[in-house]
Amino acid sequence: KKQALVIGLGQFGMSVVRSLDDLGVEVMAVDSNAERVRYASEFAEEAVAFDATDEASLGKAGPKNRDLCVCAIGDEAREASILCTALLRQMGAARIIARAADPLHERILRLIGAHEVINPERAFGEWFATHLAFRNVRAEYPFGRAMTVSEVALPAAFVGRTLAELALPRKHGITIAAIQRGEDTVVTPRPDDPLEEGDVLIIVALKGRVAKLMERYE
Amino acid sequence: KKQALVIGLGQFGMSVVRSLDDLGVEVMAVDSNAERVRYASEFAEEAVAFDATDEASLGKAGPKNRDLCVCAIGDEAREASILCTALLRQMGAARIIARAADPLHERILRLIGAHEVINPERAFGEWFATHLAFRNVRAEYPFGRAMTVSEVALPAAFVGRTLAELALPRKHGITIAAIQRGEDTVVTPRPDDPLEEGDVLIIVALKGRVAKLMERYE
Ligand SMILES: Nc1ncnc2c1ncn2[C@@H]1O[C@H](COP(=O)(O)OP(=O)(O)OP(=O)(O)O)[C@@H](O)[C@H]1O
Ligand SMILES: Nc1ncnc2c1ncn2[C@@H]1O[C@H](COP(=O)(O)OP(=O)(O)OP(=O)(O)O)[C@@H](O)[C@H]1O
Repeated sequence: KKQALVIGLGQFGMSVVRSLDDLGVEVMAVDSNAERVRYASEFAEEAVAFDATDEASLGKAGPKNRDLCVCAIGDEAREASILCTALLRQMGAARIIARAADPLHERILRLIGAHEVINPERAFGEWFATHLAFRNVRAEYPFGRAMTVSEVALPAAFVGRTLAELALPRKHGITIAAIQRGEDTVVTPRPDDPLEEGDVLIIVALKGRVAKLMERYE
Repeated sequence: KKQALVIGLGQFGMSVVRSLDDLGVEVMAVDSNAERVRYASEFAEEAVAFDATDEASLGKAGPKNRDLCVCAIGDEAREASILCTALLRQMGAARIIARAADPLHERILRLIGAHEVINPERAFGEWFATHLAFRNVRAEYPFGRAMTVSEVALPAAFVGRTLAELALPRKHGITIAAIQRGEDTVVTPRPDDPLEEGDVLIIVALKGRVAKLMERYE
């Protein structure tokens, strides 16, 4: 069973604890705030309140023996996040994921040894924007080098048309990976099936192609 | 051209401003912090510093004429976020997206009229967890009702095998939407093509299926 150490139980850290627990990972949840630790104890194998910049206490949590250490301390305690990350590296943690509050903080975290650095607010804002710009785009996320996968409500102009007629890959550079129709998910849509009102398309495409499509057909 | 009003230029709000600008949306960026407003002026059509709970100033920004209003004020000013959202609703904004700092804040924002409420940190933590639990899962995001789309490095056991042999839909309940091979993205993988080391699979599946697959083949 995998073991994770998660430090910092704000919205991001707590959500990581809960989700890792759901995935069968054994989690030790840490925060200097005892109330947040108490809340986490429902989902974490162990939940302990201590200052994660205190070397003795952090050492007892055995970072070296964890498959994964997450420093989820946020923008209200940047020095703590930097010091905690540095200590985890010093203690031989094999995989340290650190949260950055901005690009400068990110540079520092990488320099002092975080293996992965993330900025949840910034990433979410980028992904969320296509949905904001085009209401029919329910969600869009980045994949691979320059791809996106999008969930798109069928444009009115496509109702009753077939995939063969629409020639989406050739004409628009997009591929339909799946169609959600009512309760069902059709994972290999047939070329001669007419698309139906209410269909939701799961589209794989190069970055920006779906936005272009929506500009034309929204 | 679509018009957006974005209030609150922290990491999330600023990222929304930049991304909307990239998508060709006209943005007015607002923050009480003049320095953040100055930074946003590079990406926003208009960038103005004022207190978004001041009814007169907010009224001048014309929420009613915007396709979209985003209240991106964070957890450090919850009352401001609530008041600003309420004012936008009162002024007839057609589509208000409000950011919540926790579930209680979310309930309040919905009650006072936000059309959509989001919690970026919490959502990111949920999505990020599968990547944390299984290193071969580079990314996984939710789609539709209970689907996920995942980016997965090919498990060693599948190298040299063909999709026909592996019978992934039948045996594991997953569908390969695309394969990234080197620089290329193969969007309709052929059933008799052997999979190659280094391949990255884009997988469509019901929630939890990819995690099950990784438990078996990681
Ligand atoms: N030295 C420390 N040791 C342990 N926990 C800490 C330390 N410093 C801060 N924390 C905890 O990290 C958590 C998250 O940090 P912070 O409050 O900066 O971000 P947040 O904005 O509340 O988080 P989120 O955006 O995820 O909701 C808090 O619960 C805080 O108590
Ligand atoms: N009344 C207000 N009017 C306008 N802007 C405001 C008001 N109150 C707060 N803000 C701005 O909202 C922005 C984001 O809010 P806050 O500082 O609470 O969150 P944050 O944690 O910095 O944001 P993020 O997590 O997105 O980085 C800040 O730039 C702040 O100046």
